[in-house]
Amino acid sequence: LGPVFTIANQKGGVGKTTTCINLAASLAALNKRVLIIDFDPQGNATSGLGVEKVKNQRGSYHVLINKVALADVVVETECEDLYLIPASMDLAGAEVELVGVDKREYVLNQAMAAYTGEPFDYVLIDCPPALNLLTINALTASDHLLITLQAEFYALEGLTQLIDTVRRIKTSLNPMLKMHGILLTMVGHNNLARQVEKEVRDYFGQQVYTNMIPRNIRLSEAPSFGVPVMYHDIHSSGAQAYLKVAQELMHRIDVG
Amino acid sequence: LGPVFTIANQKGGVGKTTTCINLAASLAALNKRVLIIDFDPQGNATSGLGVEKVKNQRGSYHVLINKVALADVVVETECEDLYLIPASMDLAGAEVELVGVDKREYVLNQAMAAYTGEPFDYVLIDCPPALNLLTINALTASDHLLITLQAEFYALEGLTQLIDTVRRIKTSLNPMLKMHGILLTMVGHNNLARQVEKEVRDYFGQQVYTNMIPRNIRLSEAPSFGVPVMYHDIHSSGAQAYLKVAQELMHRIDVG
Ligand SMILES: Nc1ncnc2c1ncn2[C@@H]1O[C@H](COP(=O)(O)OP(=O)(O)OP(=O)(O)O)[C@@H](O)[C@H]1O
Ligand SMILES: Nc1ncnc2c1ncn2[C@@H]1O[C@H](COP(=O)(O)OP(=O)(O)OP(=O)(O)O)[C@@H](O)[C@H]1O
Ligand SMILES: [Mg+2]
Ligand SMILES: [Mg+2]
Repeated sequence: LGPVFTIANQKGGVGKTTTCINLAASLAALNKRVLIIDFDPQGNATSGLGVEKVKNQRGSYHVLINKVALADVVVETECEDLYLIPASMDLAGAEVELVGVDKREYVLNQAMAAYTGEPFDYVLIDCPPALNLLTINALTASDHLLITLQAEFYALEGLTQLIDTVRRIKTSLNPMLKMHGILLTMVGHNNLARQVEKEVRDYFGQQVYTNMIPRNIRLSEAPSFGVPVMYHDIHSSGAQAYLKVAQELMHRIDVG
Repeated sequence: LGPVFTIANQKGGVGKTTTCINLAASLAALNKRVLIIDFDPQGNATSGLGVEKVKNQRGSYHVLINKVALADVVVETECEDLYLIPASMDLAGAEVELVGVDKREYVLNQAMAAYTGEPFDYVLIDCPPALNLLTINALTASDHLLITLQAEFYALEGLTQLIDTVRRIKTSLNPMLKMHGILLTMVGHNNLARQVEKEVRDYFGQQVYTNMIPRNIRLSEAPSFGVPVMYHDIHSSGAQAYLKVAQELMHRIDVG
């Protein structure tokens, strides 16, 4: 498995799923083999890729709770070179079901270490809007954290809590975890967005992606067709922005 | 305590906090005494009302875990007739800390039943983006559920899961709980929004509020000043919409 990215932020609705799907699709379009792991009980990454959530579909829940091998639950998507481990509703119960399990934070990490399937160039994990055991499992199994940040007041407020949690995970659970970067999403043309961007760039400097994702209706239309935005409207500002972000990610990984 | 409303939706970023603050402020402007209980560990309702989150501030966590009386943790806000029980970061740990507690779903319900302070005309509870023990405590202590629904594809997808959970809570934990209504939020002028509105009104009929909240930048600016939008820009479409929603809520309660 190539570099593993967790896309997390406990603030809700900040573009985690939209980034996961469209960044992965953009990397796949640049000839990389990409795997998305849907760790959100809402299963938005699963439905946003047009994968049916059927009753007995095995996915991320079964990897966590029934120790099913990752390779056995990978499914294809309509996009070439883009694969998915789907989420299901029973994932909502995983947190409580894992309470008594030994090394419960490492369950995904162990499943990744034991992976025997086809290699992937990148793995992206979509997380629920909480710093719960699902998100902690994702961070403990990852090399990089990508934070999606909506250019709004409440989103900025939650950032310090997120950074504190990541620091704790790095010291106690996963020393390999790097704070990869911050991607500004849903950036409108208004003073608030400019103010948030300035504050974030002043404080986090180079860690903030140069490319930002503009607010673009095509991004919220695409999931209703079950495809990434580039298959819905390749010329849209949203599709173009995610292609640029994919290139910037590859560049950041190369220079290390 | 007057009628208690839970504002919930496990989908993130759908306007729960924005609705809680601005609906409460609008009811207070219509001469009602209103209490907000912030049950979200992010504490956005607390900071959105300009209440400092100081280190040892007692609030909703202490009601749940230390059995502190509700009346002892009510604070004033800058708005007349609007009061708050603040959230704090330790609320994030409440879920795990309550696991061993007997009747853990009823802790808030019992605190409400024991309330001895000044009467309130309305109580609104802001919830985190999850159907976890905090949200379940809120629903078990409430008379009404108000669902805020962003006019987008993913938000619509999560609705059936939310309705199922509420039905289960009504049969097993709180038979008084009524599905009060659905409020459409961040409604833009585009086909997707019109399509979502049509689907929701076709399916839920009268339960959908006639008034909707438009997307309006003033609503996301107001929290950075620590005030409800009516104190930031009373003439904005956002402030006017929440005043209408407050009147519609009072009307719906009157006719029962
Ligand atoms: N740049 C954008 N422009 C317009 N709409 C967007 C953009 N990014 C995301 N959206 C829409 O905003 C909503 C929130 O985005 P999304 O669901 O990806 O956030 P999230 O962080 O994954 O939410 P959650 O916390 O519930 O998991 C969705 O309806 C999505 O379609
Ligand atoms: N009608 C609106 N127009 C424009 N912006 C809005 C509107 N309603 C809410 N917002 C902004 O959208 C973001 C999400 O809203 P809010 O935080 O109230 O949602 P939430 O459901 O409480 O989120 P969470 O799931 O994280 O608790 C906030 O930054 C808020 O300021
Ligand atoms: Mg998501
Ligand atoms: Mg909120």
